[in-house]
Amino acid sequence: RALVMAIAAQKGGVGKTTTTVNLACAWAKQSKYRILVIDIDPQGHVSSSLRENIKPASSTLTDILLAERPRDILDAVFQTNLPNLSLTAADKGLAETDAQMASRVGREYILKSAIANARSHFDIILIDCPPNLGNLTLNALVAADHVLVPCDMSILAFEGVADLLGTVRTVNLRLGQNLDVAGIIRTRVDGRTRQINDAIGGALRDNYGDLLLDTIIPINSALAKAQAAGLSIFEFQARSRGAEAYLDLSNELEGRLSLG
Amino acid sequence: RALVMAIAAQKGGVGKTTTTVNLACAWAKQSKYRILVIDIDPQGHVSSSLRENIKPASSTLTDILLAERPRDILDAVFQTNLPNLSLTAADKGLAETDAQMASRVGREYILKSAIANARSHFDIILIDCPPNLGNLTLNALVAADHVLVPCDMSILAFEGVADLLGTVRTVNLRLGQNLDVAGIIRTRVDGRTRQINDAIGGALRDNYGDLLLDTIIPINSALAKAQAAGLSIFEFQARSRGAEAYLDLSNELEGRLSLG
Ligand SMILES: Nc1ncnc2c1ncn2[C@@H]1O[C@H](COP(=O)(O)OP(=O)(O)OP(=O)(O)O)[C@@H](O)[C@H]1O
Ligand SMILES: Nc1ncnc2c1ncn2[C@@H]1O[C@H](COP(=O)(O)OP(=O)(O)OP(=O)(O)O)[C@@H](O)[C@H]1O
Ligand SMILES: [Mg+2]
Ligand SMILES: [Mg+2]
Repeated sequence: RALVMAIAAQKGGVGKTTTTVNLACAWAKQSKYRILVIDIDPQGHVSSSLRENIKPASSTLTDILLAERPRDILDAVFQTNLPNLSLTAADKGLAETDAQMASRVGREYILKSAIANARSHFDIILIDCPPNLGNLTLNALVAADHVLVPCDMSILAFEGVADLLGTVRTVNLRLGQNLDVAGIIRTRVDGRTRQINDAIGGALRDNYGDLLLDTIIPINSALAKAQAAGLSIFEFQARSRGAEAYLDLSNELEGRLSLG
Repeated sequence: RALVMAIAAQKGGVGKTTTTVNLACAWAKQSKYRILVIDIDPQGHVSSSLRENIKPASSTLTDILLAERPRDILDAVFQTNLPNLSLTAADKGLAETDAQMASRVGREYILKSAIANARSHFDIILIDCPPNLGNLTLNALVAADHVLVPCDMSILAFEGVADLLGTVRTVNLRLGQNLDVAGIIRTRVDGRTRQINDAIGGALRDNYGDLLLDTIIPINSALAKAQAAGLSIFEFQARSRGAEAYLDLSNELEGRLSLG
């Protein structure tokens, strides 16, 4: 049965998609796990980030989430050119879907039931979330066993972590879930801005203790260039600091989540 | 009657808030205009960015937007410590408000009517939007005369510009508006990544021609540090490249929008 992890943060541009994509690729290339990435962000940036490896799927996430009767997410899944890596197709219609889900009974559980069968086809399922705490992120949090929270070295991202963890508590309390925080990952860390790195890093450590992961993702233009090229960092520049950092993250999380 | 401009981009973290705040401060400090910034993003980052200058207001934007009868936005406005600059208070409740507006008749026009009176109290009204094209951004676009679109040097931000301009066309066609694109502003430009700067900048020029503003906002840690300190860039480090760039932007827009 797959481990399901949402990658969520309210703040825009902190590296949710970059983290989801490169963590998925780090695990997929080690050939230990079959990985599925669900892109529940209407912007469809998982597909953009890997556009050299994209194939069509027969259905969209919207078809699955708004169906009258429960549907299997596998209809919206395609296998990429990369070994062990499958994705859901980009779906801009998800913006409308967020609104249309609002009035459905049990709207928070739709994704969870849609992935029930997929959990026996994959070892790890990652869910890339949009930069807000709406119905799509809510569905991801309810469907997931764990949530990974990227946070960059800004006061705004730091404040957003508290909001997200508040939502996690609410999901567990009101919806009877058992969502665990896999960790908070420091992203886009610029080695030259030491004062703000220490300030934000220190505040994260003081407030969240062990939830703060040891791995730090440095600012590395190779990561942005790989995304622009539509390739995983391991295809684009395997020897880059960005590639090594995401490999380290995959190892640290394997330990924490008792994977494999 | 005030000029009303929304600052909108679907992509997260491209500098919407940084642009809104520093453009507002650039104009306010020249003492030519009375500026109001409406923060319609549930994250409330305008207030976070200027938290050394914040005061309380008697109502929230949610109170205004969800009221039974039309209400005056001035009830949610406070004057900051900075001359000529007023803001709406941060309002995390806006996330729920987005959803609750969905079923209202004429939901896209609520903000527009709420600012009708405020337009005679200010010269320029700026609206900071969340990173999505939901009801809050829609209200901002309908309330506004112009929209400014920040775009950073990433393929994902570049793709988001097309989506936003599509929404602008839809707003004008279906809702009978006359929303004009004030310009697309290149943000967070790292002088060292010349290849991607030329690629994205070139693609923006090819696709959007004159809509692309001449002013470029460089990556400048002073901007992030000012935000962390809760001060405008002009208070924090007036001689920084970031301050000069936002001053240039205010001048370029004055020309384009025939202000003053
Ligand atoms: N460590 C890094 N070094 C350099 N660039 C990075 C790094 N992490 C992310 N980026 C770049 O920063 C931008 C934002 O990253 P990304 O899109 O992954 O964030 P996000 O949180 O998914 O954004 P959104 O909130 O819009 O979904 C992208 O252009 C990406 O290529
Ligand atoms: N030119 C710049 N130089 C350095 N840092 C910048 C610059 N512009 C923005 N930043 C920083 O980048 C981060 C993202 O900027 P900002 O919050 O303004 O983007 P946004 O589009 O409003 O994000 P969101 O989509 O979450 O609303 C912030 O931490 C900000 O301080
Ligand atoms: Mg993303
Ligand atoms: Mg913002």
